[in-house]
Amino acid sequence: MKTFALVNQKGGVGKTTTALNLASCLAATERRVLLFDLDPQGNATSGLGINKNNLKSTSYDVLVKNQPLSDTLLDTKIPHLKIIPTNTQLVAAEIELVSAFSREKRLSSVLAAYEKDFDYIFIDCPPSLGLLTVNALSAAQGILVPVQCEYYALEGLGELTQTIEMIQQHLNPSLKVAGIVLTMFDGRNNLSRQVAEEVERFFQDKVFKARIPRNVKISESPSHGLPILLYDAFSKGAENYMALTAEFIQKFEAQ
Amino acid sequence: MKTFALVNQKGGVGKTTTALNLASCLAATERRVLLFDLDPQGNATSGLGINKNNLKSTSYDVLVKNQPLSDTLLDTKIPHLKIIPTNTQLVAAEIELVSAFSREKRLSSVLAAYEKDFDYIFIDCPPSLGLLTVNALSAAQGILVPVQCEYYALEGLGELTQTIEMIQQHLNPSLKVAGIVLTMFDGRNNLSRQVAEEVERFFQDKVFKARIPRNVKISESPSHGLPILLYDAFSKGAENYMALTAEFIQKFEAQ
Ligand SMILES: Nc1ncnc2c1ncn2[C@@H]1O[C@H](COP(=O)(O)OP(=O)(O)OP(=O)(O)O)[C@@H](O)[C@H]1O
Ligand SMILES: Nc1ncnc2c1ncn2[C@@H]1O[C@H](COP(=O)(O)OP(=O)(O)OP(=O)(O)O)[C@@H](O)[C@H]1O
Ligand SMILES: [Mg+2]
Ligand SMILES: [Mg+2]
Repeated sequence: MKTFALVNQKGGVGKTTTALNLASCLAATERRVLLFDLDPQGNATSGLGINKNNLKSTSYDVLVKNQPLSDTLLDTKIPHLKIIPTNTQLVAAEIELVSAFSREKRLSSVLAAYEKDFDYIFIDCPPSLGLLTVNALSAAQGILVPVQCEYYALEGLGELTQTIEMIQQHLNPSLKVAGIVLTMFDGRNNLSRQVAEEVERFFQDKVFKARIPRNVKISESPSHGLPILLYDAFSKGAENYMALTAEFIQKFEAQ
Repeated sequence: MKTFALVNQKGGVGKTTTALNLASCLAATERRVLLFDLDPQGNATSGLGINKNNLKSTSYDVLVKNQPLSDTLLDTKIPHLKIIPTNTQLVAAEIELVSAFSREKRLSSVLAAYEKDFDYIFIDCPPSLGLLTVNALSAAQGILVPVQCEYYALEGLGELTQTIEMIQQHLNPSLKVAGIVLTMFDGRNNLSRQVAEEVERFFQDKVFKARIPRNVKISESPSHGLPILLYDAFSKGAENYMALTAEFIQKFEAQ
């Protein structure tokens, strides 16, 4: 598995935070990583300190205008981590692609040509199951689902599973649920523990053992345009994402 | 102003929590309130303890199949609070409405006939600016924007303002930004205070003085199907939403 989509239609569960920090930690081990920002909010782009207002080309241009990936690719402050940035221009993609030829597979044909240049590709998705997310699910081999340990987080998992099955049947038979990341976990809180147990019952061994509890340094780091590893390497937040990265490598490279 | 839409395309900022708790507190003062769930996740529906799996009719039927509101309306555990429930069936609405006649104004024509039966109507929206949210913005007189006091929350406000201006020009000239609610505010955290100050500079007197700090009882209450007022009336969370409700009444009824 090389290309992973961060997907969950529930909002604010840690998709961007997990995509950005997992990608950065892997790049820190000198693996070549691409972060593809497919959310019109552009949080992954600004979370890495890139100014969204003067981009010469964005993921919109790649997806809709067939701009070569290499013209849009940007370096980040982290060696070995590159990004396809985006901004609100991408909002137009969902509308413009509706009547386009092979609208669900645009991203997969783009990425296929570049997979050899990277060890990992992470696609950050918006909080919906629309055409942008469908493109990501068609292009990816694995899905990473951040699940916030709160009540509403459980509600959407059934719908997400249905969407994944539909994609597997019609667009991307090799797509698998690669892993579930429990975010904002609080061991002292009954409900948080109950949600974690429920998710483990539902997804079993697909749930990463490394959980990501709430950590103020994690929420501060994007305001400095840095991943947690560079913002505060000694924080609990950095420790948790490094543990997740180690488990990720174990799981997907050990074979 | 009678009809309010809870809108912010950033996910997980407290749209549902604010819609549900503001509506419940107003109903507790014997004002007749309708909560309209327009998010396919159906969190407002389940947050009030309603089983989403055996609904005979949902907001999908009202919006797309012209089902009368009165056939879909359900009572809640709170007297004077009614809900138009929903579930994932609503996902189909965005696709089916794309080519429908007057697709942006479906909700406004539905609600116009029922406004006289309620003192307030709150529409909970999904974390996107697609056709469902556009319907809510076309139907509402006021927009309530929950803004989470975190870095990424500031990013989307510019795009949201642009969308509102577009709706005001083409679909709903009387639409106004009714108020900004600062959620998950943490007075001890520098970044949280900076975000709050930035939002107050941008939106000035539109920002409610009552802020809603993070409170574990608020996040637990939906798992009991209860608004905070019924789950734990003596909690800080209930106090904060009651303060917000008092300010809301002052602002929109004092004239
Ligand atoms: N472990 C954590 N500890 C503290 N804060 C966190 C943590 N993970 C994420 N956050 C914060 O919570 C908020 C939501 O996270 P994030 O934006 O990554 O979620 P998302 O799923 O990408 O949201 P959206 O649905 O809008 O795309 C952000 O402000 C982020 O900084
Ligand atoms: N003041 C608060 N204190 C603690 N938890 C809160 C508070 N407000 C909301 N939450 C919790 O944070 C999460 C996000 O809130 P909520 O679901 O209301 O946001 P939303 O904007 O409606 O999300 P979405 O974008 O997915 O519709 C939920 O789990 C909710 O219970
Ligand atoms: Mg995100
Ligand atoms: Mg919601």
